[in-house]
Amino acid sequence: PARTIALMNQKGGVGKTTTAVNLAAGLAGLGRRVLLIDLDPQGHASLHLGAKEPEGDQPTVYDLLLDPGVSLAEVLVQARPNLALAAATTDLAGAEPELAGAPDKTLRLRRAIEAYQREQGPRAAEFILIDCPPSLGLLTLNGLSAVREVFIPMQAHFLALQGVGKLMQTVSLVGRTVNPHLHVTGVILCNHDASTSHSREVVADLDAFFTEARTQNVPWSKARVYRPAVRRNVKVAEAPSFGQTIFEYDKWCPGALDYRALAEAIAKEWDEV
Amino acid sequence: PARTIALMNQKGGVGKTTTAVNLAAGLAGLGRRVLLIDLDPQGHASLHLGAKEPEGDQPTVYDLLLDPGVSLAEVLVQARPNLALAAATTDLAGAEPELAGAPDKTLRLRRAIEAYQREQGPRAAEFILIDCPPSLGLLTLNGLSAVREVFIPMQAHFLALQGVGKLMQTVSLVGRTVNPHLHVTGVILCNHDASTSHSREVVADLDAFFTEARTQNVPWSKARVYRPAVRRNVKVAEAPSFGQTIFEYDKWCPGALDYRALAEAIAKEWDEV
Ligand SMILES: Nc1ncnc2c1ncn2[C@@H]1O[C@H](COP(=O)(O)OP(=O)(O)OP(=O)(O)O)[C@@H](O)[C@H]1O
Ligand SMILES: Nc1ncnc2c1ncn2[C@@H]1O[C@H](COP(=O)(O)OP(=O)(O)OP(=O)(O)O)[C@@H](O)[C@H]1O
Ligand SMILES: [Mg+2]
Ligand SMILES: [Mg+2]
Repeated sequence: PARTIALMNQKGGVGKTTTAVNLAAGLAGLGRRVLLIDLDPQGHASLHLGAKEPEGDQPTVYDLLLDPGVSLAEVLVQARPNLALAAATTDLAGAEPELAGAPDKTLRLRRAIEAYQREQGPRAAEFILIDCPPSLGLLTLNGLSAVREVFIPMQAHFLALQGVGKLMQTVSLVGRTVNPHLHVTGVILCNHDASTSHSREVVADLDAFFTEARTQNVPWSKARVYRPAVRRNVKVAEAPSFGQTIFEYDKWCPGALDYRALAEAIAKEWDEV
Repeated sequence: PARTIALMNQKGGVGKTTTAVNLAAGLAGLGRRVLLIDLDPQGHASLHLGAKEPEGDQPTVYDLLLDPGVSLAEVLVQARPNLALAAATTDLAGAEPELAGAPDKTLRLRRAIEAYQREQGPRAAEFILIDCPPSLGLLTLNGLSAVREVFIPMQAHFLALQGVGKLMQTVSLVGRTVNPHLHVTGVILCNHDASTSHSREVVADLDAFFTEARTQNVPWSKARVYRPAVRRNVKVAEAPSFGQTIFEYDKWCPGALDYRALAEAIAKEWDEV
């Protein structure tokens, strides 16, 4: 089976897309088969990879969610070796209102992924990463209903901690209703400046929060803050302007070292399961 | 009349709240009367100022928008000398669905501010700053319909430029429909790292964009990138965890110098009008 992961945080600009793209690329670089699904109408994951605007009648994630006749295989484009991308365009913004009345409105993506994995058989993707938009709406709910694991990209700032409670509530809700497998596996620290006592304090708060959760019956009881934190590194912000992953842009810069280390840790965990 | 400014950017985590709070505090510190209106259900502006949770039946921005019997005067609390705050709480998240059917749904805040300024007469606020949520929904539309000027806090990153087009479209739409006075006055660069060629390129792109707009009939034809950019400075991120403005937290740090310089520029522009 595949390791299925939603990169989720309703707070904006915290590193979801940067992490989704660079972890997907890191895993692909280790020779693993990876699917990256862009669930954000901003389409930044697609932009980050330099994916061309879908032409003419190329279906996108919008079509996948709204049209039961469209399969995930038709939506996927080969973005890199080992890395297939389901691209998002601005029409995806129409999905939430249009799906609002449907009884299976949060399950569209899950059904599409399950059908795809069945038809792929042994050639199926090993890792499926979903880049969520900065909201707790229907698109994010489709992402959460389709995966087993949530990774929370965030920055070690005081105001960033404020949103985590609400995020956890949403994960609980989806877990209790449509997806009993769903759990939070960890936090990925993005744009991290380890030199300040402020960020060290925020990280310590997060570590303590997860330690205390170990004895509770909650979907984050086995969660932790992943190491390494991804250091703040302007190369990471520059790469998307060239349509490149951090590894293509500057393979040995701190951001690339950190994302590669995280990809290795994520692959290793899965191998040992 | 007052200088009325919405800090707006649908992209999350770009510095809207940090800028709203620290500009408001900077102006108050210059002896000007300032109102700060928190339009974000996250309530971060209120949190940043260390405002207590509103007690019992203290009305908040939610009540102001939904209940015509509630006036802005009843909602305001004196957060600092010269600085009155209209606080937001999570119930404000209910405002968008609840207002959806009302014919004047984008004008609620404007009406409340106009009534307040009329009843205050000569004691009225000189500067009204509105902290918008990271979206282009009904709350932001209330903010845009209530002011003359939009300031766009943003970071000098490639992905940040992608959202500006959509933001400008929304300003145009509000300008053509309910608020012909509305215009974009400027961009405030937040969390700025001037040492990288990437950020210099993004700033150059923005400067060029505004220069070209000068001859166009658009709501940003007199807009510019404000200087100074607010430098990345961990003190700026630490201050809210103590419920303090940057001036209270560390009056001479780079973040405080930059926000004070901006506040002085904003006050001076207004005096010279
Ligand atoms: N390690 C890093 N070093 C420098 N810049 C970074 C780093 N990580 C992310 N950034 C920059 O921070 C900004 C926000 O990142 P990103 O777009 O990945 O966040 P997001 O959570 O996906 O945002 P949204 O909520 O809009 O989807 C981008 O400009 C990105 O390039
Ligand atoms: N100059 C700066 N130096 C360091 N950190 C900063 C600076 N400006 C803002 N930050 C930090 O960046 C984060 C995002 O800022 P802020 O909350 O003001 O953004 P926002 O646009 O209001 O976010 P939202 O979209 O969630 O309302 C906060 O943790 C803040 O403390
Ligand atoms: Mg994103
Ligand atoms: Mg804010």
